[in-house]
Amino acid sequence: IIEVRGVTKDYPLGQLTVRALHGVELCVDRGEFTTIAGPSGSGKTTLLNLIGCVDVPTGGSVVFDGAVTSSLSDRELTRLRLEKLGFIFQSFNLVQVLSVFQNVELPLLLQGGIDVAERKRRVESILDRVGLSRFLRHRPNELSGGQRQRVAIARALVTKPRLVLADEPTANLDSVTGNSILELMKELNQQDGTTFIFSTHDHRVMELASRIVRVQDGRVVEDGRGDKS
Amino acid sequence: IIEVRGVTKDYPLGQLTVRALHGVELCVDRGEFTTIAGPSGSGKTTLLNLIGCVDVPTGGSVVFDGAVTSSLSDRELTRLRLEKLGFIFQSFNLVQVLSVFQNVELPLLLQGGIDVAERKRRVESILDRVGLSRFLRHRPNELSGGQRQRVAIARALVTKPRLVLADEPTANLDSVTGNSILELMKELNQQDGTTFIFSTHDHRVMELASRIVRVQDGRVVEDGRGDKS
Ligand SMILES: Nc1ncnc2c1ncn2[C@@H]1O[C@H](COP(=O)(O)OP(=O)(O)OP(=O)(O)O)[C@@H](O)[C@H]1O
Ligand SMILES: Nc1ncnc2c1ncn2[C@@H]1O[C@H](COP(=O)(O)OP(=O)(O)OP(=O)(O)O)[C@@H](O)[C@H]1O
Ligand SMILES: [Mg+2]
Ligand SMILES: [Mg+2]
Repeated sequence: IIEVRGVTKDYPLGQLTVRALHGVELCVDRGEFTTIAGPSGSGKTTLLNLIGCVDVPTGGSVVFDGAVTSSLSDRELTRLRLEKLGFIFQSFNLVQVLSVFQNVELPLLLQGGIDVAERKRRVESILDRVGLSRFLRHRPNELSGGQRQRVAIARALVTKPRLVLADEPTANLDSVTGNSILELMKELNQQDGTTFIFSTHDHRVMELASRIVRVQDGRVVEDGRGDKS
Repeated sequence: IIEVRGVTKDYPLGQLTVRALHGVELCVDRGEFTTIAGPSGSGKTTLLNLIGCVDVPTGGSVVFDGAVTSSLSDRELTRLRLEKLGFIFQSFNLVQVLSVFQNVELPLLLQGGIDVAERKRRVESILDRVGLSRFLRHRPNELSGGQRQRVAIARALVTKPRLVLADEPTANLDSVTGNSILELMKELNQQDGTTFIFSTHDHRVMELASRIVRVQDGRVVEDGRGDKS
């Protein structure tokens, strides 16, 4: 489903350039449950942002279902993100003026073609799964850190995407809440064949993964495929 | 150093009220290394915000070094926060238009009475300790999640406060980086007598603590003092 071919990513910094990724090669097949592990500053978010078409590589290419993402039009990229992809951002990126319900409903509205009753059913169902049924009307600034994280998770999963990119999705969650979220994700992986790529420092997430890709200083230093399903 | 006396905290939510804390009683002595543990949404951030004078209780009182904080003037509160207290916020609260160096220098500037050479020495020293010597000129949006967290940590510690409140300070840090930060904090606790109160889900932090206070649904449900130093 994803091929990352010789990708580099440079950020301008005043008169310097910071190279966050150095010639990264990575293939992720449909149905995988892969984690990207590495120290702070090693390039995990940068890599996920490129796979998720939130940013473009400086060099190399990202291929999603056979299409080179940098050659897609804005319209095609938008459709790809809406229909095939769910993204749980490290800083959540919730819309502050919308309620919890409205944040999670938004991708369904943008997709179009789903009536209000079905939208309501799906939004309430996914929010119940992440333990936020009592918070539908809260705005993001009326929630705890872990509650905001779970809204971000619900929003990424409500469209039932083929690929979910999750940037440290359990960082702000206690053990019980985190395990509950991981169960939900493992269920989507096993029953619906949803592909998951996580960035994480959380050993619970690593233990569930069928594969751990280790990055260090912008390079893949280890790519272990093991059978843990 | 801190007494929390029968504190309640209510948040208005439309026509309802959310009670985040119910009659919390807690004393923290000088030099303690205490963690507040609890599930997502249990009231940890709310409690730290009250202790740190970032918010006011609905009922009850917080006493800092013998002074009831809600009876202090704004000027006295500001001095207390600048001179005695360091706060590592869950969402970091960095100033986006300032560089890493400037973010960490800011509390020293606000204190006054420290010359530019001494400020430079102290800022560079603490940033070296948190592994960010090469990022002095970066702005917060040019950093990874864990790098931003470490800037928040450095900013809280640069004034050598008597009390440090840390709201999940290792959530975005990998093991090696997280352990390095915890070592720094333990050192300040043992050598300078700095009091630490952490909110956390991280077992590494809990293991280092001399005391774990468990909260659940806005109540202290367990307050264990053990000798782990
Ligand atoms: N916009 C930017 N401008 C300049 N440098 C950047 C920018 N974004 C990231 N970087 C740098 O690129 C490197 C990789 O960042 P990235 O966010 O991918 O790390 P990460 O592995 O996700 O770290 P963390 O675990 O702390 O979230 C870091 O050294 C960071 O400082
Ligand atoms: N501004 C607010 N308005 C309304 N409710 C709020 C507000 N801030 C917090 N709450 C609610 O108060 C409760 C406690 O929130 P708090 O942020 O203290 O939890 P926490 O223990 O820090 O959780 P986490 O581990 O997820 O960060 C939560 O149920 C939250 O939804
Ligand atoms: Mg990151
Ligand atoms: Mg919190």
